[in-house]
Amino acid sequence: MKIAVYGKGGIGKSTTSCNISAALAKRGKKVLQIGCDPKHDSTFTLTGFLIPTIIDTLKDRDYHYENVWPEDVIYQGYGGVHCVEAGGPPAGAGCGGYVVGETVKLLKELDAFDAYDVILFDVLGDVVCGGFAAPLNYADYCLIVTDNGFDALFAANRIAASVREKARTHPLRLAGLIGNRTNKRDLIDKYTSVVPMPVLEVLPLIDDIRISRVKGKTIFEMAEKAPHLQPVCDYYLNIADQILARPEGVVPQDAPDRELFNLLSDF
Amino acid sequence: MKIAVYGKGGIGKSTTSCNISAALAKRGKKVLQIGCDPKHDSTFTLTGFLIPTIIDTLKDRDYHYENVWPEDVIYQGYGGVHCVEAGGPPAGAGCGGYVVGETVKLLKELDAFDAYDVILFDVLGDVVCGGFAAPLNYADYCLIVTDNGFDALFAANRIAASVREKARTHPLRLAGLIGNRTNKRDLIDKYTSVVPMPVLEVLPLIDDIRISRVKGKTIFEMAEKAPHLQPVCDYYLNIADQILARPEGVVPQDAPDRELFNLLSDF
Ligand SMILES: Nc1ncnc2c1ncn2[C@@H]1O[C@H](COP(=O)(O)OP(=O)(O)O)[C@@H](O)[C@H]1O
Ligand SMILES: Nc1ncnc2c1ncn2[C@@H]1O[C@H](COP(=O)(O)OP(=O)(O)O)[C@@H](O)[C@H]1O
Ligand code: SF4
Ligand SMILES: [Mg+2]
Ligand SMILES: [Mg+2]
Repeated sequence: MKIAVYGKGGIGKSTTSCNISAALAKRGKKVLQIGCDPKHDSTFTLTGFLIPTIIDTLKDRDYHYENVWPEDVIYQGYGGVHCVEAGGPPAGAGCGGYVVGETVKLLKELDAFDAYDVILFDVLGDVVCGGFAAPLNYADYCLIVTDNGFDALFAANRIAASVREKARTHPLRLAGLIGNRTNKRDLIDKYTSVVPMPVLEVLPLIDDIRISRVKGKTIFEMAEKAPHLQPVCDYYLNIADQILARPEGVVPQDAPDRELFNLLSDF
Repeated sequence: MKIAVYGKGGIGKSTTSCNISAALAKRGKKVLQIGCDPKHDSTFTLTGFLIPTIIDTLKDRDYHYENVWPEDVIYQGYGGVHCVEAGGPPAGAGCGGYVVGETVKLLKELDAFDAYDVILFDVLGDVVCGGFAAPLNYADYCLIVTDNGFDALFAANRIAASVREKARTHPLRLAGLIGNRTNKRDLIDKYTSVVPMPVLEVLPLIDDIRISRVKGKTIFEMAEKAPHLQPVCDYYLNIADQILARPEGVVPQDAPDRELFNLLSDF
């Protein structure tokens, strides 16, 4: 099964992805997480450090795939989760789509692309152009991380539109929304009333989550020494369980931008 | 003179751009503002409503440029500032670069591209790939809007790297940083100690600015009935005056990502 986690930059995609990967590992699954954000810090809390990107490694070897071994690009993280960072297009040139394409190509060469129970793509969702939509070509499900604000929901709607576009030619479905860092959900509910989709979980702002990232650990690793954090782990286990149940998912309806501005913005 | 304003999504690029455009108009300049964000709400506080995008208009006319008139795509805003929204690539397909390219092509056909004292591009800066770097091909100066946080400064560094790349083949310079919605500037100063560049202004979070956007007005229009807002206008007049003085600008130095993580992140 392949999952693509999308959301606006800084919304908590990587924090959420690492904890979902750790939760899937707790459920006995062999997981590979692939970071697809130019910030290339997706897998930081799984490995505890910034791993080299695929693009950097390929450049070092003059793009000779035959000189790249799995251990050069795939790193072991917490709970046995394997980690890869695609990296971003060189600033001011190149294309996000090319980077994702090269990453998948290399993983296939290394016979790694189909060796996992779950592959999770962590993808920047500010600009869902042809390039950054590339991971959707490989995904069974898309998950969208959002808060309760206009900008993140506007980005969520563009991501949903990309899923609708790709679902015409791929077996892709939207598994739903994950609310993050918010106690309120009135705008999330307004949005899903216009574009129906499941809301898998809503996580409030939890300082322990922020601290776990500073320490370079998932919340699961933190909970080993601080059992009171188990309820925080449960948010992510709940998400993992819903995905492992292979939900129907949706092909999202179209909500034109103007409708979204009227519905959600304070203009 | 052509300026490109970049920054992470939601950082305040459009609010800052509209107020700079209004300030330039106060200095007697004929200004055109071009929004290059898929959110296409760049010029909202200048016009008071969401204007149709170039891409939507071209699509309506089957891409027959000869059937498009200036008044179909160029709208009058506050202070005589002219407004255009490029729009974004269709979700899940297309490219940001194509949209910017089509916009500039159409404005040239309409003899509009060189009819202004100042053209200001308001561009999303989360992913500065070849596509979203396209406005830099036309710009004399780039301005970067940031807050005092890691994510916005990481985006700022990629934007700076794009300026360095483009400055090799174009007469482009980085005019500097604009701090926004922040009372602190310790991380901004740390960043500029490693990558020297001018800091044109630092604006705190000012509730009147937030309100002006809700009302669909620039701070300049608000100040006509509420003179106590003049000090807020002065921030933008100060930025406009620095740009009109045709500063030297810089070709930013290279700061590798790892250095930025060590310097600015709490990892
Ligand atoms: N539920 C949460 N509660 C508190 N902090 C959070 C939560 N989720 C994410 N964060 C914090 O938000 C910041 C951005 O998260 P990150 O995962 O890097 O975002 P993204 O990958 O979308 O850019 C990090 O500092 C992280 O610790
Ligand atoms: N200095 C400021 N003080 C208070 N609010 C601000 C300030 N600058 C921008 N804002 C608010 O921040 C939000 C995002 O601004 P916007 O200009 O739309 O960002 P962007 O164009 O970068 O996506 C808006 O609600 C705006 O009113
Ligand atoms: S397709 Fe997207 S990532 Fe690729 S160059 Fe265009 S805007 Fe950039
Ligand atoms: Mg991330
Ligand atoms: Mg904007």
